[in-house]
Amino acid sequence: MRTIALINQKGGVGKTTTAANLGAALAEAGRRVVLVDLDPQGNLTLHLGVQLDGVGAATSYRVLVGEAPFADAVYPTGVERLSIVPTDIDLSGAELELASAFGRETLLRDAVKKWVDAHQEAHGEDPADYLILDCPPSLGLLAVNGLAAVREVFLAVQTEFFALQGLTKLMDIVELVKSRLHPELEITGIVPCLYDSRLRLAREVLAEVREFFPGLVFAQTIGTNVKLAEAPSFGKTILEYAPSSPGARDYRGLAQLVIAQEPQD
Amino acid sequence: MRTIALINQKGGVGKTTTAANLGAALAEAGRRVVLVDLDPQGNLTLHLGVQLDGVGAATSYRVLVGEAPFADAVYPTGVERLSIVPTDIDLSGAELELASAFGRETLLRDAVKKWVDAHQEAHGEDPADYLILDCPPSLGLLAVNGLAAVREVFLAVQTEFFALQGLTKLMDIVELVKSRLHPELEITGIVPCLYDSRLRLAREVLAEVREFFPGLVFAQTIGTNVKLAEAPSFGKTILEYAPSSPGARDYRGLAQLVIAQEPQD
Ligand SMILES: Nc1ncnc2c1ncn2[C@@H]1O[C@H](COP(=O)(O)OP(=O)(O)OP(=O)(O)O)[C@@H](O)[C@H]1O
Ligand SMILES: Nc1ncnc2c1ncn2[C@@H]1O[C@H](COP(=O)(O)OP(=O)(O)OP(=O)(O)O)[C@@H](O)[C@H]1O
Ligand SMILES: [Mg+2]
Ligand SMILES: [Mg+2]
Repeated sequence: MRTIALINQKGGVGKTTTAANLGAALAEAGRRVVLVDLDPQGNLTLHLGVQLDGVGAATSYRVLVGEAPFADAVYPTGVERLSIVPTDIDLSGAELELASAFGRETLLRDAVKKWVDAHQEAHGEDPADYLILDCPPSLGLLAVNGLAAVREVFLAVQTEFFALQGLTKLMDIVELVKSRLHPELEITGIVPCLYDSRLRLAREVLAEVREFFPGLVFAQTIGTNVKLAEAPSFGKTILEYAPSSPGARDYRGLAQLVIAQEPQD
Repeated sequence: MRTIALINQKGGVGKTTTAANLGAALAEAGRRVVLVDLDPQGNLTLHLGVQLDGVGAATSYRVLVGEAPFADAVYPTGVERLSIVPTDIDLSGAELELASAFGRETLLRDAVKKWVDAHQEAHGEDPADYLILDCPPSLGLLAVNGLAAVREVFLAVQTEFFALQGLTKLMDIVELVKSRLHPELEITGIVPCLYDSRLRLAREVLAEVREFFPGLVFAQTIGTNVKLAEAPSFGKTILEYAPSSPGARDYRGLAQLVIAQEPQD
């Protein structure tokens, strides 16, 4: 099972949109995908139209505080082979609540490991092919939990000026998690989001990002396309809402490049 | 002195762009403006091209941890009547570092009060006409410090679907700060940012925001305009970089509406 955190502390760069639509495109291509909403805003949960069945439902918050096993928090979406661990409003208190918990940085990793081990035990295979985490726009305890729980990091990067400033800080945090919690952690992909090739600024920033991360920036850019911004209001992925739009094409293209990275057994 | 926090936990909605350019437009109109960068990303500091003079410089972080008085952290920008309290990388550790500090929610308020009182004492007037805080895209301790230190809240809202989801949570936090820390706190303005009137989605979301906050949404929308995204890469406000662009016009228009809210003595 590939485990990937979609992260960038810069806000509004396309993390959630990429989690939902890359997840859907990988599922369409036959992969079993579990998405995890680690952002207290709950945008991913809303994007996929997941309604939680009342108080006490298993969510990413309950998994973190140890009140629910990971397996109980995996819900189906309307898309075949695509499921989600949703979040609710309680997650916004988690950072302060867990600040003094024992093993606070690896709560999610431990919960995921139990889920995978139990599934391996019962079925002789991993519970999914991809585990993709949607992180909040900050580098606090939730983001650290996300990084400690995965082996791969994808940065969603908007091709605008502020994008470059935050990248060194992000790499510092990834290095910190790698050296202290998780030696196998690697940045394995940079997704250029909200890209408008007509803008000189966008082309310049993309060129700088490619220089900064040689060989890691996916050739497939995700163009700015209003259908991608409309789809969440219908609780749908772009593949359901506008399957022949440029946004759907871009995310299918990205999924192919992600699949091409898979280790050939 | 009017004190205003620009906040929204949704990322990338135009908080920093509004802090820099509304600040500049108010300064151009003759107001004395102090901006405070409360976001560990430091985008506002970068936007205004402020270079900190080496280790130990007074920053918003040092003010929060009590190592520097507020007055020492107010730096000039290239714009007349516009100054800034910058931030540096240390601020990203502040949330966890201050989690158990005594009076952790009102550190900024107390520092600002000392600055205002001392200035009143020495000069018989407030040190500025406007204090505007740029908040990070989260609702943790930094945002709470911001809310506790001001009497007014402006929400920067991108006219896209996710914008609506976070607003109720934001209002909950404002109410919480109002009831527990600061009874005079009020939401006094909603700034529609990154608005493209050609998009049906944008028009629909704007209409919903106007319904949600009757009478609070500024008539002046801030249109999407690439010059606004380019200006920060030159360390300039839109008024310096492209003074006759639609972006400059929009922020001047907003400043007039903000000035029109001033209490008539
Ligand atoms: N390629 C695109 N074309 C058009 N709109 C997009 C695109 N990608 C994202 N958006 C829109 O831009 C906004 C920001 O995207 P999104 O919410 O995915 O970013 P994020 O990084 O997850 O934000 P946050 O930091 O708040 O979690 C949303 O309103 C989304 O619908
Ligand atoms: N009206 C506009 N037209 C064009 N680009 C804009 C406009 N307003 C903001 N931008 C750009 O959009 C991006 C997001 O804006 P900004 O950084 O101000 O948002 P923010 O809410 O402060 O983000 P964060 O949540 O990360 O602090 C930036 O790259 C900025 O340059
Ligand atoms: Mg998101
Ligand atoms: Mg900002």
